[in-house]
Amino acid sequence: PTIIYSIANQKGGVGKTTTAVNLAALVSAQNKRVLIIDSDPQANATSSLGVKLPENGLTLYDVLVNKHPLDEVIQPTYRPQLFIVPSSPDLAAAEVEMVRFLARELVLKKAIEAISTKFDFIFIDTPPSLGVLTINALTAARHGVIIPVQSEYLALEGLGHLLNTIRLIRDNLNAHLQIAGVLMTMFDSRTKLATQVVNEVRIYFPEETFETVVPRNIRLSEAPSHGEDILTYAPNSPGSMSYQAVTKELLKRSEKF
Amino acid sequence: PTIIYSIANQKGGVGKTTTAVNLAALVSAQNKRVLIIDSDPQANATSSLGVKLPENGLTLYDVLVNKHPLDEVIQPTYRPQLFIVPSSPDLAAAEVEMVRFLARELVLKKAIEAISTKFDFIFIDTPPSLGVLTINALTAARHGVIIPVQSEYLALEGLGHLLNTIRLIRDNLNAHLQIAGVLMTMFDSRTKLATQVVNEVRIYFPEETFETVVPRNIRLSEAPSHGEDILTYAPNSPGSMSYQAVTKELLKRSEKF
Ligand SMILES: Nc1ncnc2c1ncn2[C@@H]1O[C@H](COP(=O)(O)OP(=O)(O)OP(=O)(O)O)[C@@H](O)[C@H]1O
Ligand SMILES: Nc1ncnc2c1ncn2[C@@H]1O[C@H](COP(=O)(O)OP(=O)(O)OP(=O)(O)O)[C@@H](O)[C@H]1O
Ligand SMILES: [Mg+2]
Ligand SMILES: [Mg+2]
Repeated sequence: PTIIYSIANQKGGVGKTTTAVNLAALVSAQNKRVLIIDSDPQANATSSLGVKLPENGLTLYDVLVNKHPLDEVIQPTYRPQLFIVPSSPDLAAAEVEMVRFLARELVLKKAIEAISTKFDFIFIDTPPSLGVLTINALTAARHGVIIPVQSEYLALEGLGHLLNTIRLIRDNLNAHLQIAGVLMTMFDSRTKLATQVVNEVRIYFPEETFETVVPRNIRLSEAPSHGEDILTYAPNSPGSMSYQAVTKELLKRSEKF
Repeated sequence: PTIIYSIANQKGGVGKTTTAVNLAALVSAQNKRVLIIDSDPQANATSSLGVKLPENGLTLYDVLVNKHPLDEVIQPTYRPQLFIVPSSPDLAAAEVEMVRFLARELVLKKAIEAISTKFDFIFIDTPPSLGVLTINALTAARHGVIIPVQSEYLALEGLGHLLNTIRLIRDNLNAHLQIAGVLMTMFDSRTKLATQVVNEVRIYFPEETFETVVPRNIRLSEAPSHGEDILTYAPNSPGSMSYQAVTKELLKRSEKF
């Protein structure tokens, strides 16, 4: 079956896009056929992979609002086994336009079910909010949600609210929605607070938290400006090593499906 | 007159709350009477100032959706001249509930006009999106918007979209909406990219970009866990020094009003 993960956390700037892009790229490097869906109007996943939209380019907006088949919107990337459904700022309008749709939370899930091209994995990047776009991604995430948590104090604040939203969606829209993993990101060993935050998250999510902690690493923030994933841009960097380790852990957890 | 600034950028984690909280605190330390309005459902500005909501506590939600007078929702902080309109996760529901309101973009502006307590400055923190809550804050910002920009590549991507939104609001809702300032944040001198981003932003916004660049400084990420602003938590830190310099620049720019 196609394994589908969403990457979500309404806190801004915690590494959702960085995680979605690098997991998708690294899993595709293991000779798996991977699709990344960019459901954020900022379209950071799209630009991080160097994907330029042609003038009349179709994006996820066309799928959600104009019911275009997903097959027609899928684009290749520089990695042979990695494909993308790109986003654009127009997608911000989808939040309002979809308010009156019947079963508006299920639109993305149904669009994914209809694609004819077979993928081994699908990763869905989400915006920093819990609106219609993120709810669609959580409803479509048949195998669960990966939650990046920045190793900083403010990142802990919003976790309770995210868990409530996940529970609501599990009860009403997607019975399979588990927490597939909690990934500590931007860990800075120079501050005690980072270690305290990591320890606290491990207590709350003992099973779900990945062993691997992603350190703060400049190469990860530089890679998007080259339109490359970290394995392509700086394969031996601490950022690359840690995302390779996370990918191993995730593939191991995925074996049960 | 009361000088009203909103702090906005739909990119997540760029330092909006850190800027709103520390500017508000530092301006209040200059013996000005300051109100900070937290319009983000994450309520990070509320917790960064150590403000705990009483069980039946009134928040901005009650003002926007239940038309409570703002006067009744204002709370004190540990700083004698700094007051806050707190937020809570319920505010996320306001985005949907306000869709059918007449003139939904003007609700916050009208609520601020009705407050009897006089303030010298009002700072409005916003969520990482361009939805109804941020539009309300931009419409209420009589003296302009302060845009924090993280000194990283992905931060540049969304600026065009933010400028379009500002232009739309200026044309339709708030003729005074200027860019009061562009603040470069989380500057990391170890990477060339940061300097490139700062230079590029200065080219785009030669007048608006503050001279001061806020460096990445661990004390700024630790202060919220103590419920304190940076001047209280680590007065001599690089983070505190830079926000003091920004405050001086902002007060100078405010003299023209
Ligand atoms: N481990 C890391 N070390 C250093 N920089 C990082 C790391 N992870 C992400 N970054 C950088 O931090 C910024 C925020 O990361 P990213 O954009 O992935 O977060 P996000 O959660 O997707 O943000 P948004 O909420 O806006 O969607 C980006 O500039 C990114 O390049
Ligand atoms: N100059 C800085 N140096 C180091 N850490 C910083 C700096 N500015 C902000 N931070 C930390 O970075 C994280 C993101 O900052 P902040 O929460 O202020 O951003 P934001 O734009 O308000 O995020 P959101 O989009 O979620 O509202 C926080 O943990 C904060 O403490
Ligand atoms: Mg992102
Ligand atoms: Mg914030």
